[in-house]
Amino acid sequence: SDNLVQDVMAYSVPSIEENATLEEAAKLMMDCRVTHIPVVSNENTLIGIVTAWDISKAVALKIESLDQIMTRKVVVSRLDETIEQAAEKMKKHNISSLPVIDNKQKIKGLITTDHISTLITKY
Amino acid sequence: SDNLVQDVMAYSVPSIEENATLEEAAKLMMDCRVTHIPVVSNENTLIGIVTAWDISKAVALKIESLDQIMTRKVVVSRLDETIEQAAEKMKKHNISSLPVIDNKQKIKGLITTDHISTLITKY
Ligand SMILES: C[S@@+](CC[C@H](N)C(=O)[O-])C[C@H]1O[C@@H](n2cnc3c(N)ncnc32)[C@H](O)[C@@H]1O
Ligand SMILES: C[S@@+](CC[C@H](N)C(=O)[O-])C[C@H]1O[C@@H](n2cnc3c(N)ncnc32)[C@H](O)[C@@H]1O
Repeated sequence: SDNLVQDVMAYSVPSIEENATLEEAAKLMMDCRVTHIPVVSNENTLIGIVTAWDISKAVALKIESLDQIMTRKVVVSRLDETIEQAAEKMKKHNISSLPVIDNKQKIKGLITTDHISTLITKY
Repeated sequence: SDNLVQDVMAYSVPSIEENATLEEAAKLMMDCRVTHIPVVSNENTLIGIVTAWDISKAVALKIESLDQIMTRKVVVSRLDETIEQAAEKMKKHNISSLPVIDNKQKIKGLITTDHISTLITKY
């Protein structure tokens, strides 16, 4: 079937480590044309998320460190969740993407409302 | 039916004028919890759009004025377009929202991939 998260998510996911700067996070978003970047440990396990909205908030509040704006309590999805379950989580928390992790907290992918919206197009 | 843009879009749309600062745009995004803000003339007609991704790009490139990062060639939708047409436009241009305008370029609403993704949830 093609209604599982693993069928729709992005497999290649730019990420950064906790000690990165706000500017490095912003550069990565610009270069990869994404708006959501998981923050990972040096063993590639998920420890947080930073989004373009967070960077915008940092500009508004004159915050200068990634540590102060990243979100640490991440809402995640799994490879075998359904698209509907992923969409429900994003609606409930008013977020636009979910990192997809395995049992060892390793990043397998990222699913966004852009991916889900694309499902209703013909091509 | 409930598959037209007007059935799904947000009717209340925060917007800013062209002479606003980057910081004012960022503050509005934070306060209204949005990521896309139409830029309007003093007669409320659409002249551009600025997003959290643009603000992030401004941080990456050390750009300081709204004028330099806003997008002026805006991809728009209409009240009577179908959701599928809106989703196709967003997919084609890799964008996450479309201002909805009338024949006089006035903003009627904003439709996003978050709204469309919500359509597949049960509630
Ligand atoms: C409430 S949302 C509103 C804007 C937009 N929908 C978005 O997702 O960025 C913005 C906040 O949600 C957080 N966020 C985004 N995705 C998340 C996720 N999967 N888990 C937890 N927080 C998340 C961001 O770090 C940011 O602080
Ligand atoms: C290519 S998208 C990638 C990130 C994300 N999908 C988004 O929409 O922000 C980012 C760029 O698209 C532009 N953009 C967003 N919505 C637009 C729209 N309706 N029409 C034209 N440009 C738009 C923004 O100004 C920004 O420069």
